[in-house]
Amino acid sequence: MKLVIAVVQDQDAGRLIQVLMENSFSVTKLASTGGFLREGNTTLLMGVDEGRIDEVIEIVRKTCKTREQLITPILDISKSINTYVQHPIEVSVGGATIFVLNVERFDKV
Amino acid sequence: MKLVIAVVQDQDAGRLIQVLMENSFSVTKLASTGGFLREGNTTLLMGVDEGRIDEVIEIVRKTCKTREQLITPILDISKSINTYVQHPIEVSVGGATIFVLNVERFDKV
Amino acid sequence: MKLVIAVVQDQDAGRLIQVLMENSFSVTKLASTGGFLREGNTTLLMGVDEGRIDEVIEIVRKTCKTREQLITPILDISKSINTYVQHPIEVSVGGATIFVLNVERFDKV
Ligand SMILES: Nc1ncnc2c1ncn2[C@@H]1O[C@@H]2COP(=O)(O)O[C@H]3[C@@H](O)[C@H](n4cnc5c(N)ncnc54)O[C@@H]3COP(=O)(O)O[C@H]2[C@H]1O
Ligand SMILES: Nc1ncnc2c1ncn2[C@@H]1O[C@@H]2COP(=O)(O)O[C@H]3[C@@H](O)[C@H](n4cnc5c(N)ncnc54)O[C@@H]3COP(=O)(O)O[C@H]2[C@H]1O
Ligand SMILES: Nc1ncnc2c1ncn2[C@@H]1O[C@@H]2COP(=O)(O)O[C@H]3[C@@H](O)[C@H](n4cnc5c(N)ncnc54)O[C@@H]3COP(=O)(O)O[C@H]2[C@H]1O
Repeated sequence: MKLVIAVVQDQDAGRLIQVLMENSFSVTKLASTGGFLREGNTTLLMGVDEGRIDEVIEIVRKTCKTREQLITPILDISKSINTYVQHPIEVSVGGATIFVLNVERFDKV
Repeated sequence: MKLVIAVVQDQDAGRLIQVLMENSFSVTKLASTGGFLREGNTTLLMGVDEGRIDEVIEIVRKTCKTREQLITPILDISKSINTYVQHPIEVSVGGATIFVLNVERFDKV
Repeated sequence: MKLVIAVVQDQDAGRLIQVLMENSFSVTKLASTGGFLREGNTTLLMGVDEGRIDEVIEIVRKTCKTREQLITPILDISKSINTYVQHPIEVSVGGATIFVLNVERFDKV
C-alpha cells in the first residue's frame, strides 16, 4: 500500500474523483490553498495498492490540465518607486503535483 | 516517531479526539470529504511514538463505528433508459481507514 | 524529495508562507484544528529537495513563535463537586510541529 497525495486545481477535482471512483480507487478530498497564488486548490489522499500506482498517476495526468494565470504582482513600493505601471505576469499552473509515500501499515477498523 | 493518518466519520471524531487527549496523544484535525459518498468526514494527523502504535489503533477501533448508508445512485439516463425506478443501495462505511507512515525527522521548534 | 508537514499557529502562517515563497519553496496550505485547544491552526505541506531540509526548518524556526494560552479546563462536575472555582491554566503552544517524510516518487503532470 502506498499513499498518493495529489495537489490539483479545483476545476479538475470533480471530474478526477469521478474517474477514480469508476476505476475502483478510494479517495479522500481536502480543501487547500496554493502558497504562491493564494488561491483555493484541492489535495487528494489516496491509499493505492503498489501495483496500481502507474495507473492512478496516468488517470491524474489525463484528467488534469495545465492552465496559465495572469497575476499582477503585489507592488512593493520600497523597491520600485520609479515605476507605477505594474505589468501582469503569466504564471503557468500545472495539472497536478504528486507525492507517493510508503505506507508501513494499513488498517480498516 | 510515526505519522498515523486516520479517516473517520464526523459522528465519531469528537469522542475519538477526547479519548486520545485523555491518553496523552497529540492530534491535528482536518475537515475532509469522502470521494464516493461526497459527504464530509474527518482526517486526523497524529505523530505517535513507535511503541504506542498498537495502542492508538486500538483506541480508534473501539471508538469508531461502522454504519450503513442508503444512497440512491445518480441515474445515468444513457445506461438505464428502460427503468425509471432507482432502488436505493446500501453502502457500508467503516469505522476508520488508517495509514501509518514512517517519520524520518520530527522537530518541535 | 522529502515531504515536510508543519503544523503552525494561524498568526504565523501568512508571514511564514511569504518568506518561503521569497526563498523559492513551494507550499500547499490546509486549514486545521488542534486536538487539545480545539482552536484553528494551519498545516503546511512542502515538497522539498533533500539538500534544503535544514534550510526550510530554520525558516520555520525563525518565523514561528511560541505563545502562552490561558485556558479554563472544562469543568467535569462529577470529579470536582467541592470546588466551583476553576483556575485558568497556562498552556504553552509551540512555534511549529514538523514531520519530515520520505517521498518515493515525485511527479508534476
Ligand atoms: N516560490 C515560487 N516562486 C515563483 N513561482 C512559484 C512559486 N511557488 C509556486 N510558483 C508557481 O505558481 C504556481 C502556483 O503555485 P501555488 O503555490 O499557488 O499552488 C501550488 C501548490 O499548492 C502545489 N505545489 C506545487 N509544488 C509543490 C511542492 N513542492 N510542495 C507543496 N505543494 C506544491 O501545487 C500548486 C500548483 O503548483 P505548480 O508548480 O503547478 O504551479 C505553481 C508555480 O508555477
Ligand atoms: N484507500 C483509501 N484512500 C483514501 N481514502 C480512503 C481510502 N479508503 C477509504 N477512504 C476514506 O474513508 C471513507 C470511508 O471508507 P470505507 O471504505 O469505510 O467506506 C466506503 C466504501 O464502502 C464505499 N466506496 C468507496 N469508494 C468506492 C468505490 N470506488 N466504489 C464503490 N464503493 C466505494 O463507500 C464508502 C464511503 O466512501 P467515501 O469515499 O465516501 O469515504 C471514504 C474515504 O474518505
Ligand atoms: N504529535 C503531534 N501529532 C499531531 N499534531 C500535533 C502533534 N504535536 C502537536 N501537534 C499540533 O500542533 C499544535 C501545537 O502543539 P504544541 O505541542 O506546540 O502545544 C500543545 C501542547 O502544549 C498541549 N497539548 C496538546 N495535547 C495535549 C494533551 N493530550 N494533554 C495535555 N496537553 C496537550 O496543548 C498545546 C496545543 O495543542 P493542540 O492539540 O491544540 O494543537 C497542536 C496540534 O494541532
